[in-house]
Amino acid sequence: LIEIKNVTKVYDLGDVKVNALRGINLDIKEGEILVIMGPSGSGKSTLLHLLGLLDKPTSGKIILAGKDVSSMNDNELAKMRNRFIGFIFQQFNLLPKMNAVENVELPMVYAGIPKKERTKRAKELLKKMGLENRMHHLPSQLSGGQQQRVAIARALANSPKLILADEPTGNLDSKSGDMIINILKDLNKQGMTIVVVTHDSEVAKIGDRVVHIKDGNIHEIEVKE
Amino acid sequence: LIEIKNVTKVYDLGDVKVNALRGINLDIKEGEILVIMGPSGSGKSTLLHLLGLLDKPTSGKIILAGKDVSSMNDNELAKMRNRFIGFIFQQFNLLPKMNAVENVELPMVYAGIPKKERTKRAKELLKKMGLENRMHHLPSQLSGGQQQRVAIARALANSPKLILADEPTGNLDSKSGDMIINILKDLNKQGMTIVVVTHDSEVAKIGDRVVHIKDGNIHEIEVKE
Ligand SMILES: Nc1ncnc2c1ncn2[C@@H]1O[C@H](COP(=O)(O)OP(=O)(O)OP(=O)(O)O)[C@@H](O)[C@H]1O
Ligand SMILES: Nc1ncnc2c1ncn2[C@@H]1O[C@H](COP(=O)(O)OP(=O)(O)OP(=O)(O)O)[C@@H](O)[C@H]1O
Ligand SMILES: [Mg+2]
Ligand SMILES: [Mg+2]
Repeated sequence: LIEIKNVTKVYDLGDVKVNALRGINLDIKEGEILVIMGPSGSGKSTLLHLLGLLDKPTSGKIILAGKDVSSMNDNELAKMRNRFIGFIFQQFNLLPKMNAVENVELPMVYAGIPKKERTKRAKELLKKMGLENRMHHLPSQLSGGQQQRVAIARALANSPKLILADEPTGNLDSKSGDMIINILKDLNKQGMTIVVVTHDSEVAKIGDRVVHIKDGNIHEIEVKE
Repeated sequence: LIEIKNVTKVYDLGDVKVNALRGINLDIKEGEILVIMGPSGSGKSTLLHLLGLLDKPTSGKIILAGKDVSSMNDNELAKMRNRFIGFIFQQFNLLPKMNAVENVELPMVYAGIPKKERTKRAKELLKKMGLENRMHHLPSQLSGGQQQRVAIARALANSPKLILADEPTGNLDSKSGDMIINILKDLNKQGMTIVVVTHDSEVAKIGDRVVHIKDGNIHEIEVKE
């Protein structure tokens, strides 16, 4: 589904350059669950942002469904992101002035889904996340773990082919975390490709492969028997 | 150190009221490590905010070092927070336009510490957190776990008597998480009282007592032998 060829990412801060990714080679297989682990600051979120077309590599190629991402214009990238990719951000990135339902509806607004249908779907997703009684709360009126669950619901809104989850259980107790793990496993059974960044060994267990990143490099890839 | 007597917290959203805390009775002993655990949305952050004088209970009393918190004016509360309490927020709450050093210096600015001394201390704390090479990065130029570590350093800036940590390892790999656990243990040995909200059983191990919260109530208190 995605080929990452010799990808580097350098953040240029003027007087200092940060080599966040130093030459990543990785193929993401359609229908797999790929887990990415590694120390804080090792480049996991950076890699996920490149996979999610939210940023461009400094050098190297990313080939998504056969197409070189660098050949796409901004419009095509935005469309690709909206229709095929669901991104769960490490810090949620919810819109503060919109409530839970409105935040989950947002990707569907861009996809041109009519109001009635997208409100129904948003409410179903929030209910699935255990947030039935928090639908009209603003992010500031939600607990950390509730905000995280709204972010997860929003990523699923357009039934994406690829889910990119950046530490989706970081703010959740083990019970809510297990619920999320099961939801991801179900979605995978339905054909979704899932890439999860996690520090949680419980989450890592669902991976078909576990990629260990260290200091911007792939250190090892574990394959499940 | 702190007595929480029959404390409730109700969030009034107009048409809906949320009973975030339903009658909490708890004494926090000076010099202890108290761990608070419970499901997402159960009231942990709300309780921590009350302990940190960032918010007021709807009913009930909070007595801090012998003084009823409701008898203090805003100035006294602000001074108490700045001098005695270090708060590590679940979502860090770093100032986006200040870099790591400046964010850590901020509590010292309010305490009237001279520039040279507070910059020195801020750098030492960041170094201790493994962030020596990220001192001049803005929060947006830091990874999630790095931002979390800046938030921890900032909470320690004025050598508080009480540290309130809201899920301080949620974005950290196990190695960085262990480092934070050890720092908290050391600070406790030096006399700091620590209240940690966590979902992480590794962090919970350092607790002298573990309070389990469920749906706004204390469900049980475990005491370590
Ligand atoms: N400003 C607010 N207005 C309305 N409801 C709120 C507000 N802040 C929190 N709540 C609600 O109060 C309850 C307790 O929230 P709190 O943040 O204390 O939970 P928590 O135990 O810290 O959860 P988590 O583990 O997910 O961080 C939640 O159900 C939340 O929706
Ligand atoms: N915009 C930026 N400018 C400069 N440096 C950056 C920027 N964003 C990230 N970095 C740096 O790049 C490195 C990789 O960051 P990244 O967010 O990918 O780490 P991570 O593996 O997700 O860490 P964590 O587990 O803490 O979330 C970090 O050392 C970070 O300081
Ligand atoms: Mg990250
Ligand atoms: Mg919380």
